[in-house]
Amino acid sequence: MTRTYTIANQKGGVGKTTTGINLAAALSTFGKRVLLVDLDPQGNATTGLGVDKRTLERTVCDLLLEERDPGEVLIRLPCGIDLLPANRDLTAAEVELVAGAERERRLARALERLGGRYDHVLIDCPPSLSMLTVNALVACGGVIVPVQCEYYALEGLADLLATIERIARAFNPRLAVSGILRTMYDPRTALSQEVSNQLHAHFGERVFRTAIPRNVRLAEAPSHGLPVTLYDRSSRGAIAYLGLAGELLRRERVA
Amino acid sequence: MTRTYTIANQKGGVGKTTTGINLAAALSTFGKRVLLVDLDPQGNATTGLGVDKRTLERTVCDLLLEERDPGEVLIRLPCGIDLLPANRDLTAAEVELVAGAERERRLARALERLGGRYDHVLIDCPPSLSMLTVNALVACGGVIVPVQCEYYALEGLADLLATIERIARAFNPRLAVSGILRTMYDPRTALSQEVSNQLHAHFGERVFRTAIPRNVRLAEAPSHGLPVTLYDRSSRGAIAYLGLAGELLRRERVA
Ligand SMILES: Nc1ncnc2c1ncn2[C@@H]1O[C@H](COP(=O)(O)OP(=O)(O)OP(=O)(O)O)[C@@H](O)[C@H]1O
Ligand SMILES: Nc1ncnc2c1ncn2[C@@H]1O[C@H](COP(=O)(O)OP(=O)(O)OP(=O)(O)O)[C@@H](O)[C@H]1O
Ligand SMILES: [Mg+2]
Ligand SMILES: [Mg+2]
Repeated sequence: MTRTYTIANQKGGVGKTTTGINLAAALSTFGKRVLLVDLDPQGNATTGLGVDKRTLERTVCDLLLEERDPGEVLIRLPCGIDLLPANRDLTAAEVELVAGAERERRLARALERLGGRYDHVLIDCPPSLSMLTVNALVACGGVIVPVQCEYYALEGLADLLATIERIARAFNPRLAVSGILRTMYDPRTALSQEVSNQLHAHFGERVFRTAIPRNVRLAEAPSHGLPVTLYDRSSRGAIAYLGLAGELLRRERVA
Repeated sequence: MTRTYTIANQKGGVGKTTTGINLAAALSTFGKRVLLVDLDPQGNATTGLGVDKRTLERTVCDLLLEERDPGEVLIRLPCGIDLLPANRDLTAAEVELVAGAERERRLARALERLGGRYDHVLIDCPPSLSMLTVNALVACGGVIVPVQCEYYALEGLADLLATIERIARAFNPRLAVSGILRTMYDPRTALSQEVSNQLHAHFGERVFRTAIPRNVRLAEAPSHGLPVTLYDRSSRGAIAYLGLAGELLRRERVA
């Protein structure tokens, strides 16, 4: 049984890509077979894992526009996870998806061809509620929402939840919010604590107990092309993402 | 002579809105008449200045879809700047602009109706290179590019510069990069210094001397609906944005 999660939030810079890369790597240290899908034309997950975007012959864009086998596109990475890479071409897919047939289900159909090859699939989204994010929401079973504990973060959540409800009703009845993840959390500031309290008030148990602290090792790791679990396993960032992986697996067992 | 600047970077969370609000407020403390245009469907510049998005009868979306007078949409704020507000409706404009007539020039035409009423117009953009950002690039004379001094920040710059070149050739010959602004700059980390050195190597004089430090007062100010120059005028964030306003005015004098 493959569990597929979309990592989404249209607010920019909240830690979507950092969560995708490091949660994927943390799950693989627990022995899970993991695929990370980069669905952002910025291709940050791709370069953050050391892949040169300019040398790619095939990307996830090919899967959205043609009936190609994902096996031809995916890359096995030395860190133990597989990646469906992205580059600027994905912008072309966004334009094409505005009007194409079955435009919401392209990614879902492509991932179905992988069968049960993976235990976990994580999909990193761009900072918008565009057709790319819609494709991710149709293809997955749950949404992990990184939220930076600052003022603007709460603002966009209502729009995101409304979009998730809409997609669940129209295309994907199993879709639900798997968890709200506090990122760049600094318990010393009143702002972080205030936002955290509001998240608990609105979302209760759906807020992950694990909060990701602000930790410079998380920002340094992508310049070495490594997840933080390999770049600096003893760092607070690595420990937090390993904790998140453990919490996610526990939640899956009781679900 | 009105000077119009677009604040753009498709990388999310780099400080576009924070720069728009606080540079606008800082310019107004120098006695300039300033208009801030919120061109992001998230409407962060609108709520960050204390405006309730749900009560708005007219927004910038109306200016993009009809030939309306911007005077009917703008809001005079107690902090001394004027605002063209935005809310979720702007997403509808994005869809309409994909195919409409004169779709790149809608904002330019609307702002022309303001004549010389302002000394400075600043346009806050969403984290994407969509038709909204294209409209801003066609309507302005210069682009201010906030860059967070971290790894992913450099990656997107090449795409942004290519888009600016393309718009300058096709629609707006006066368009140029006015300056690269280092944001959330922490000179104690090797990562910040490394990225800063690369920016100077690539952009030389176009990098603003003023760097905006990471300062929690900048993140707190929007929850009070105030620019940082009014929320905490003695903070490092307020001093930095006042310094940036001074530097921009000096550059305008010699240009
Ligand atoms: N917990 C953390 N501590 C310190 N830095 C972090 C943390 N999480 C993310 N970062 C850094 O903050 C920046 C933003 O994170 P990231 O790029 O992962 O966000 P995103 O939501 O994917 O952005 P976008 O909206 O552009 O896709 C990056 O430079 C990243 O390295
Ligand atoms: N210099 C700074 N010091 C501390 N916090 C900052 C600074 N600049 C911005 N912030 C905070 O970082 C977050 C991201 O900034 P902001 O929302 O302005 O970026 P943005 O580029 O407009 O994001 P988006 O891509 O979503 O539009 C906000 O919570 C903001 O309050
Ligand atoms: Mg990202
Ligand atoms: Mg913004």
